[in-house]
Amino acid sequence: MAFINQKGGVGKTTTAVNVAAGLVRLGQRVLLVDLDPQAHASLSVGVELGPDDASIYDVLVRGASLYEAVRLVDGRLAVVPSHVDLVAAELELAERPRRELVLREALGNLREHYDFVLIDCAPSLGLLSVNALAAVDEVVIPLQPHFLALQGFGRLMETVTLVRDNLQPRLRVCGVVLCMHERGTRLGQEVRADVLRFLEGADPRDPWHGARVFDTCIRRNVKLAESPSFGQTIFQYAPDSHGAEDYLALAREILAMRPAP
Amino acid sequence: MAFINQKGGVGKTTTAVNVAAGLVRLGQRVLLVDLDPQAHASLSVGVELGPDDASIYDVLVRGASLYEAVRLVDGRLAVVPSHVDLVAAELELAERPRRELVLREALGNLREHYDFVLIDCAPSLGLLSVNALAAVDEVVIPLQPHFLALQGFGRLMETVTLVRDNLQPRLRVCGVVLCMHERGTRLGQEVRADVLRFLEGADPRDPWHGARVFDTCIRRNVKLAESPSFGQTIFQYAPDSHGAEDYLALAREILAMRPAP
Ligand SMILES: Nc1ncnc2c1ncn2[C@@H]1O[C@H](COP(=O)(O)OP(=O)(O)OP(=O)(O)O)[C@@H](O)[C@H]1O
Ligand SMILES: Nc1ncnc2c1ncn2[C@@H]1O[C@H](COP(=O)(O)OP(=O)(O)OP(=O)(O)O)[C@@H](O)[C@H]1O
Ligand SMILES: [Mg+2]
Ligand SMILES: [Mg+2]
Repeated sequence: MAFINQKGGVGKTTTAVNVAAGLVRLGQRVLLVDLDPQAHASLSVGVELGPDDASIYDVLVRGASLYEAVRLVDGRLAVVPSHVDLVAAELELAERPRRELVLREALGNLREHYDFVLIDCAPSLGLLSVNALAAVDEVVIPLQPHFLALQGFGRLMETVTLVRDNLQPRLRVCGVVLCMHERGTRLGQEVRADVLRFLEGADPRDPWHGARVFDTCIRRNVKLAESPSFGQTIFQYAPDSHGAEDYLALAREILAMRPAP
Repeated sequence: MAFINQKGGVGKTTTAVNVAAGLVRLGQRVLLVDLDPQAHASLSVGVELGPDDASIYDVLVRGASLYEAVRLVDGRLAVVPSHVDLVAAELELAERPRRELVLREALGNLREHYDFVLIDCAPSLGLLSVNALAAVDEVVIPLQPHFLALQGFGRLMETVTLVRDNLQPRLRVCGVVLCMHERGTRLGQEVRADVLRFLEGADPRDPWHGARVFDTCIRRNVKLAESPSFGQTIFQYAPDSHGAEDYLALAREILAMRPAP
């Protein structure tokens, strides 16, 4: 499940981390992959790499096994951390055959050990993000309900369609989650309505056909901005906060979308 | 003056656009250059390019003159718009000699026609952002006072130092502006204190020596998020709002930093 949006600062990392932690609390086996050279997901769960520690960079570029990079945080959440070295990855992978499938192949059969594999993407639609899309079945789009955040939506859908058509036929957008949502504002309501209208207008062959706007909107809550500074998920840092409440509800909603095994 | 921060969604575009518009209202001649392929600054001032219109892409990659691309908005604000084609620019410029100076050379003597040239950067420290840093004398860093936003600060300072040492000896950080500032929160105060402490610890040879945290903090104001949807600056859209008040105060503060001619 890829958490992707090329617009910066819309809540991808906060959502990937706290949905992962929420799903763990709902009894799921979860792997969180940090695919951003800025490594904010890794920071947000308290992972800091030493010089000999393996990161997703070593896995993708140096051929390290994913098993070497995985670590456990917050009890039972498995994380593949990132590192600033990943900044060079797109250039280093550019010449490689099947360069869009490096992540999918690295994940390989590790996927069978987990109920959910969540990937936190950087604010870009470059080669790393394409790798994320090619490696998953489902896309979740965190969206700050602002005008500028909507602007890139079309281009994001084009990219998803390209990957679905050429690399990953099972890829579909499962939903959009409104983050940092200010319910009272007209802008929030207008953007939400625009997204609904767009999704409802989907052609059956579009990869966002059947995608929904999640009922759970994540309210603005300063606890969500504070918890990364303690290297903790919202459930560790402020379990009674609105942030924890909203992300647990979203995790439930995502879990409910899974067909029963 | 480059508005730069590799962290996404911290207020670079909102600040570049509304400081530009504020300076125009203070009688300054201002050129705003949109250097983001997502073209949000262009959108925010109501510029949409037709197939024959010149953008910053044509200037940097196709050798078009900057004069062909400039247009006036909001009365007297000159803008060089961006276009999604710019996404390819870093690759296309990579092999060119003096590839970090393409923007500086394109700006050439156009700079003499303006009191201020403001550049809105994408959330990245790649070749385009390096071009911005090599083309200006001053750097303004919009910062959302959150933990994750602080994390990239060190790397941003390294990049500024590299450009100052190798490409643009006059480059200096003139200040940090706190955007989307929630004054009452402890996180906001702590991050502000961290930034102040960092700046005060500057060595005389650091390019951020003498940089300040602007007294003006930009408060969260939904009008600032709404105005781009009308293609208007905050002064056109909601001149009596807190957003307009704060950005005019910031423009005044920036103007006051200029030595008298
Ligand atoms: N619901 C919320 N309430 C308050 N703060 C939030 C909320 N969601 C996210 N934040 C904060 O807003 C900032 C941006 O969020 P986040 O880093 O998750 O976005 P992102 O899309 O991953 O950004 P990037 O594009 O840089 O990867 C962070 O400082 C985060 O702590
Ligand atoms: N003070 C504010 N109050 C309310 N909304 C704001 C404020 N400043 C910016 N915004 C909104 O927050 C979002 C992010 O701001 P903006 O686009 O200016 O950041 P950015 O750093 O340029 O992002 P990017 O990294 O994607 O270029 C936008 O939707 C913008 O309209
Ligand atoms: Mg992120
Ligand atoms: Mg911007």
